[in-house]
Amino acid sequence: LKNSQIMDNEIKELMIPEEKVAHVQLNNPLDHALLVLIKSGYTAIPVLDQDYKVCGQISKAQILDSILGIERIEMERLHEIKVKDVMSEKIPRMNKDETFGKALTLSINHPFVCIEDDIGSFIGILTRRSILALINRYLRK
Amino acid sequence: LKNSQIMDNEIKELMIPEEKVAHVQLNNPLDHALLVLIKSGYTAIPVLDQDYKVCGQISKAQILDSILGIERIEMERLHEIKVKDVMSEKIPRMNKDETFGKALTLSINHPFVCIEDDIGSFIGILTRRSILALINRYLRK
Ligand SMILES: Nc1ncnc2c1ncn2[C@@H]1O[C@@H]2COP(=O)(O)O[C@H]3[C@@H](O)[C@H](n4cnc5c(N)ncnc54)O[C@@H]3COP(=O)(O)O[C@H]2[C@H]1O
Ligand SMILES: Nc1ncnc2c1ncn2[C@@H]1O[C@@H]2COP(=O)(O)O[C@H]3[C@@H](O)[C@H](n4cnc5c(N)ncnc54)O[C@@H]3COP(=O)(O)O[C@H]2[C@H]1O
Repeated sequence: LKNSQIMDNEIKELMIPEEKVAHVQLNNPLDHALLVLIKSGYTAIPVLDQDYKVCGQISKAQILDSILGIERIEMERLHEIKVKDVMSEKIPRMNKDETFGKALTLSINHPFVCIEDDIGSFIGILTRRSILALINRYLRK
Repeated sequence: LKNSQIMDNEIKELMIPEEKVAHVQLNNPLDHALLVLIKSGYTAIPVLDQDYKVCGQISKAQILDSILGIERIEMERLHEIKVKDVMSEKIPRMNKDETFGKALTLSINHPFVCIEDDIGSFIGILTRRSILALINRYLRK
């Protein structure tokens, strides 16, 4: 890469660490997931299993689509359906030691990328916001 | 700006033109707005007035928050409430002849920026996706 200087940035310093990432678990019921999404205010959040491995992501749209009946939204079904029945398994992930260049490429089609450690455990997310803020600082130097 | 080459990109060539942008009008009822949001699949879309000026943006979350009752989502109220009662007036906008550098700075905190012509009429949106794709091509030259 021509501009290798920007590409040497450490992913770990740019990411939002896992303790600050709103997330849900595979077996959570949808009413819990919808509450987390509404309270956190985010469009979509990561889904983890009990070993803290990334399994997918879930959005408000997916939850509402799953209970949209003909006449009304069937809220009572939210407690019967699980996150794993509705989520999308498609979620970009990369290792913390990979390059910023890879994170930039993944961010073109995804609002956030999940960051994993060497055993594949979830350690944080890298958002488009933090990537754009870094590029903006770099281009204005 | 150091890297002026990238900054000379024409906003008009990067933006999604207005005819391809899902949007609603100030006086549309919320059931129409929710339908446009669900069908288009987007989190938030621009709100225009009848002179095609940008007034704000509306999201699925804002619509659902406005009809969230104690026990259930009160769908029947969607037809009584208008887009202008619920939307956010905060939406970044810029003129088509301004710089890519300004678009990049605005995109740090906003998923899309509205582009206006010289009389302030809406002509399209510039998304984070298209900004990141351009930067990715540029950094890999
Ligand atoms: N509470 C808040 N305060 C200020 N600005 C806010 C905000 N919530 C959202 N935004 C702005 O809206 C953008 C899109 O958020 P969205 O929830 O659709 O999409 C988000 C969300 O799905 C996810 N995300 C971000 N932070 C998260 C967190 N702490 N936990 C879980 N998911 C997160 O990553 C996506 C991209 O986030 P990014 O920061 O690049 O971009 C954010 C940010 O610029
Ligand atoms: N139908 C689809 N096909 C493929 N990928 C899709 C998609 N819908 C969404 N995405 C992906 O998800 C990102 C976030 O979409 P979101 O709807 O939250 O947030 C969107 C949406 O609020 C708005 N937007 C984008 N295109 C629009 C359009 N044609 N009309 C109205 N609003 C649009 O601009 C925000 C940022 O869009 P951006 O393209 O940067 O980023 C998009 C894109 O990378």
